[in-house]
Amino acid sequence: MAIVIACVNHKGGCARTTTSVNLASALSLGSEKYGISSRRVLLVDMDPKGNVATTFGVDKRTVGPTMNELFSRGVDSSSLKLEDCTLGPDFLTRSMKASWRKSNPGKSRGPPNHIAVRNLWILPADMDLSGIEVDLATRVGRENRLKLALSEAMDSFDVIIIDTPASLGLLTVNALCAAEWVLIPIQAEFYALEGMGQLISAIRDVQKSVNPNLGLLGILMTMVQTRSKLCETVTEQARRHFGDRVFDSHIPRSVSIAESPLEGAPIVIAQKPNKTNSASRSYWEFAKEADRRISTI
Amino acid sequence: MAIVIACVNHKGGCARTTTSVNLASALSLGSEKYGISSRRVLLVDMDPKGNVATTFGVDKRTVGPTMNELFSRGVDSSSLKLEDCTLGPDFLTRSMKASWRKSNPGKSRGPPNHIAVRNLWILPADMDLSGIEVDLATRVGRENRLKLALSEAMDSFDVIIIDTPASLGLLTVNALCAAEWVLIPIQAEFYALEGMGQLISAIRDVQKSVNPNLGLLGILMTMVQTRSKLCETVTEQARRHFGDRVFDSHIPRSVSIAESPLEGAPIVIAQKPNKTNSASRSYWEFAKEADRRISTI
Ligand SMILES: Nc1ncnc2c1ncn2[C@@H]1O[C@H](COP(=O)(O)OP(=O)(O)OP(=O)(O)O)[C@@H](O)[C@H]1O
Ligand SMILES: Nc1ncnc2c1ncn2[C@@H]1O[C@H](COP(=O)(O)OP(=O)(O)OP(=O)(O)O)[C@@H](O)[C@H]1O
Ligand SMILES: [Mg+2]
Ligand SMILES: [Mg+2]
Repeated sequence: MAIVIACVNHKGGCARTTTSVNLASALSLGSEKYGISSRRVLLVDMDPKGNVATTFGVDKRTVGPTMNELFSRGVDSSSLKLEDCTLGPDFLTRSMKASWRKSNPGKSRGPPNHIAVRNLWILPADMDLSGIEVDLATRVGRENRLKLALSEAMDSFDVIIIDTPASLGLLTVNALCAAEWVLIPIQAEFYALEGMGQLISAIRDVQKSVNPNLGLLGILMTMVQTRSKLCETVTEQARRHFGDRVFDSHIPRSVSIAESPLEGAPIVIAQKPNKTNSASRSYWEFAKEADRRISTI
Repeated sequence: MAIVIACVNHKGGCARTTTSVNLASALSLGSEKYGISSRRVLLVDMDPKGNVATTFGVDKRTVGPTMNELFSRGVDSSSLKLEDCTLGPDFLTRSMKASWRKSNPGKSRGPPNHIAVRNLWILPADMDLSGIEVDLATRVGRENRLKLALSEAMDSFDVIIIDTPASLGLLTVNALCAAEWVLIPIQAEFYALEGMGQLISAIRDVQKSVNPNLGLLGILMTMVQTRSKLCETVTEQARRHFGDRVFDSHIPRSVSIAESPLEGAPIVIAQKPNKTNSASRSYWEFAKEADRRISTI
């Protein structure tokens, strides 16, 4: 049975996508150095913007059916299977290398070997998903569409990670109903605190009404600027609110994280986690902590 | 007749709220230095997170009815009037000064005189707005609810600015239907380009179906880091796509912009736009350009 993690926070731009793609990549690759065993990972995009696929250089025009069809018509009445909508590691590796070539036109040597994935599958999204959200509003069982669509995947993957849009609407509620764990990235800035209260009460509503098994995997502080007083204040308040649910590791604000999709890959793949690459190290250290929390369950 | 501007971009965290509150504040205060005449401004929050009110130190628990009621029941069947849901300049100034005192507990002198607004009214939002979005999905005329709710305001304000959530759902579509101008803030980063294509086609849909008068006021590059190659590339592509619709002024990434809500005010109020305060200057220069574009219409 797959472990399902939804990456949720309705505050925009807090690094939900960056965190989802890096955690998925790290868990699928595994690492001797960080003691992470490689797992079969499915990364599901529930955000109509579809930024997950773009991170791996996928040109969405070249992609077949997305999960919209499964989600809107339901598994029973659709002829599509989950694997028809999934992009596998070979396709992803090809897109990454093509994206690397586009960003490095002058280089005679091809893309480095490490620009690749294995054990990672992606369910991409597209803008039609936001139309489906409106259609589903009046349907019976509207919160459980994603859970039903993913039931096939529960036996063929070890971990399923779901990226969500910046909202607490039906798409995010579907992710919370399909998941057993919630991962909350927080950008330590002024509006973050107001959002935390709203987010926690929305999660409580889902736990009470549709998914009593939903637990809090943890809170990850992202884009942290150590010398900023605002950042310090918000991080302190998060630790006061959530105690040890806040991950020890945090992610620093770093240009190389923002630029890594240009190389066709998330930072844990684009950069080796050695002494000089603190950005890659920070996401690997977070993946190690998350892996520990998942394994001890 | 008020000029109505919707601040829209479905990419999260691109500074829609920061831009809306600063433009509204600058146009309501006016400035001899920048040649901006003071106008009566209504700032409408269509984002359930309700960050507009928080920027001015408003504690949402102390606020009466929000516009949710007007929006969901419609102007005809609700006993509420628009002014019952509006927070005026005196209330806002009191909240700002209280917020300033909270951030500066040790200071014996009270909040400085400039921590205040005049000519600015706010229609706050709260989380119930996202429930209403789902309810409205099947109602007739669902796209024009906001336009109807604001009809009373068209004669009593000079400018109406609408902040929107990070989505192209019904709340944002309502803002696009009520507006005659769209202002698009763009954070010059990797995912911005994919979003631009999606945003333009959504605006085109609204122009074709429900609001043919909708025009593009302009594109504002936000959180610009001049030494970043990624930022340069995205800004160049925005100028190639949109030509002179991209404002000449841009907003630099600046800690003082992120921290100004702690002082209970947007940056154009918290900081004088003198030589050393480039952050405040950048939003005043943008307000001047926007004011020119509005006035020449
Ligand atoms: N640690 C970091 N340092 C610097 N930039 C970062 C970092 N993490 C993410 N970013 C950048 O910040 C922006 C927002 O991140 P991302 O898109 O992952 O957030 P999100 O929460 O998924 O946003 P949305 O609300 O649009 O879905 C992106 O341009 C990303 O490249
Ligand atoms: N020029 C800037 N420099 C530094 N930080 C900024 C700047 N503009 C905005 N910010 C900060 O970036 C974050 C995102 O800005 P803001 O909340 O205004 O964006 P938004 O598009 O309204 O986000 P959301 O998608 O959550 O509605 C906030 O913490 C804000 O304080
Ligand atoms: Mg995202
Ligand atoms: Mg906002």
